Amino acid sequence: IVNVEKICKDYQLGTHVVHALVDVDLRIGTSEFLSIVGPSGSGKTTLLNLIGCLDVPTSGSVRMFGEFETSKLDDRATTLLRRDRIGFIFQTFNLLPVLNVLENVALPLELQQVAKPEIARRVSELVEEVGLTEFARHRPDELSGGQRQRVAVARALITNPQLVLADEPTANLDHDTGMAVLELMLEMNRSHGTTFVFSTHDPKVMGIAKRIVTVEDGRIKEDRNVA
Amino acid sequence: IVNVEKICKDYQLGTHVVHALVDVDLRIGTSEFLSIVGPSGSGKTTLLNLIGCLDVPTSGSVRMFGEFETSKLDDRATTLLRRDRIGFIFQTFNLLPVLNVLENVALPLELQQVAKPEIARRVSELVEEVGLTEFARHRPDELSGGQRQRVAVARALITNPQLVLADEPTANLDHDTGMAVLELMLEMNRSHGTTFVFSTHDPKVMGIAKRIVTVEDGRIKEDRNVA
Ligand SMILES: Nc1ncnc2c1ncn2[C@@H]1O[C@H](COP(=O)(O)OP(=O)(O)OP(=O)(O)O)[C@@H](O)[C@H]1O
Ligand SMILES: Nc1ncnc2c1ncn2[C@@H]1O[C@H](COP(=O)(O)OP(=O)(O)OP(=O)(O)O)[C@@H](O)[C@H]1O
Ligand SMILES: [Mg+2]
Ligand SMILES: [Mg+2]
Repeated sequence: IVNVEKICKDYQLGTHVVHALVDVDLRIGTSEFLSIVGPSGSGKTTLLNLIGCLDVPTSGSVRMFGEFETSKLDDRATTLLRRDRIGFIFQTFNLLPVLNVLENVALPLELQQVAKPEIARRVSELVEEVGLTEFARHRPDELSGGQRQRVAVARALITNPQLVLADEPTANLDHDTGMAVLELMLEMNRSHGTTFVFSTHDPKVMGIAKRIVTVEDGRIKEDRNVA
Repeated sequence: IVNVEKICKDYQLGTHVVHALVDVDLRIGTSEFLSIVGPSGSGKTTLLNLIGCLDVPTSGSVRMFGEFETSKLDDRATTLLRRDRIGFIFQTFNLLPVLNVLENVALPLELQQVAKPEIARRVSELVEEVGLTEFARHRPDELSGGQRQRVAVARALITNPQLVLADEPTANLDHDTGMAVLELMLEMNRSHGTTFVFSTHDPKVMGIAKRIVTVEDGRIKEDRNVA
């Protein structure tokens, strides 16, 4: 469902160019559970942004779901593709500050125009699964760092997307809470065939991944199956 | 240098009250290297904010450096206390988006009106120590998550404060980069007697801490010396 071929991503800063990704090839299928690992600044978030159609490569192609080449899509097509098929957990959460937990998690379903009773049912169930029922009416600034992170997780999963891109989903979570979140994702992978692509430094995530892709200085250094 | 007595912190949300901290006593001296640990939502960030004079308790007292009781200080006194004696690494970084790395790190010294040549020398040295010399002129949105975190670390340490409060300082860092940051802090603790108080889930930090304070549901569950 993800076919990345020979992509390069450069950032121009004045006269100086940062080669964030260099010649990256990657193919990801359905039901995968893979972890992208590598040092700080090695290109993990950049790669996730390209796969998630939040950005386009400087050269090379990103082909999604067998049919969409991201650099050829217009804004409307990209928005629909992301809304309906991809769930994204950002490294910096990006919750809407004026909405509470329930409203932030409901938003993707509102955008898909799902019926209100179904939204209410699905949202309260997922908020329960990430342990935030007690805080359902808090807004992001009334939550701890780890609580905000869990809202971001719930929001990414609520639409039951085919592909979930999770950038450091456990960075602010204690061991037990992190494991609970990973169990939830593993269960969606088993029962729905959802593909999960993590960018992480957390050994717990690396421990349950079925495939590990190592990035260093913008290049893929290693790509191995572990289970 | 930190004397916390019987503090409670309540957050009022409409009719419902969150008891974020309940009856917390804590004494911290010079040259300490301690880690506050506990589940997500247990009160760690709230405790750091009270120690760092970013907030005042609902009841009880926080006495800093043997002389300042935080709930009795006016804004000006609190600002000076924080500026000159405390360094703070926030869980969400809080860098200034319009300033680059060098400017963000220099800011606390500018506020102390240190001479420009000395600022330049100290800033470039510390930026080197956190491995960001190559990215010195990038702004926060032109940096990776872990790079931004390292800028926040450098900014907290640049004034050589007596007390550093570090909220999840390694959450977005790979193992090696995280260890390098911890080594830097351990060295400041040994050579300057700087007290470090961490809030963390990272086993690496817990591994080098000399004292571990465990928080659960707003209460101190355990407080033990390990080295
Ligand atoms: N402004 C606020 N209004 C209401 N409740 C709040 C507010 N800030 C924090 N809380 C609540 O206080 C409790 C403690 O929050 P705190 O941020 O101290 O937790 P933490 O231990 O740092 O968690 P984490 O490990 O997830 O960062 C949480 O249950 C949180 O929801
Ligand atoms: N908008 C930008 N302009 C310039 N350079 C950028 C920009 N965004 C990222 N970079 C650079 O591209 C490189 C890769 O960044 P990326 O965010 O992908 O790293 P990462 O592997 O996610 O790191 P971390 O583990 O610290 O989150 C970094 O060196 C970063 O400084
Ligand atoms: Mg990143
Ligand atoms: Mg916190």
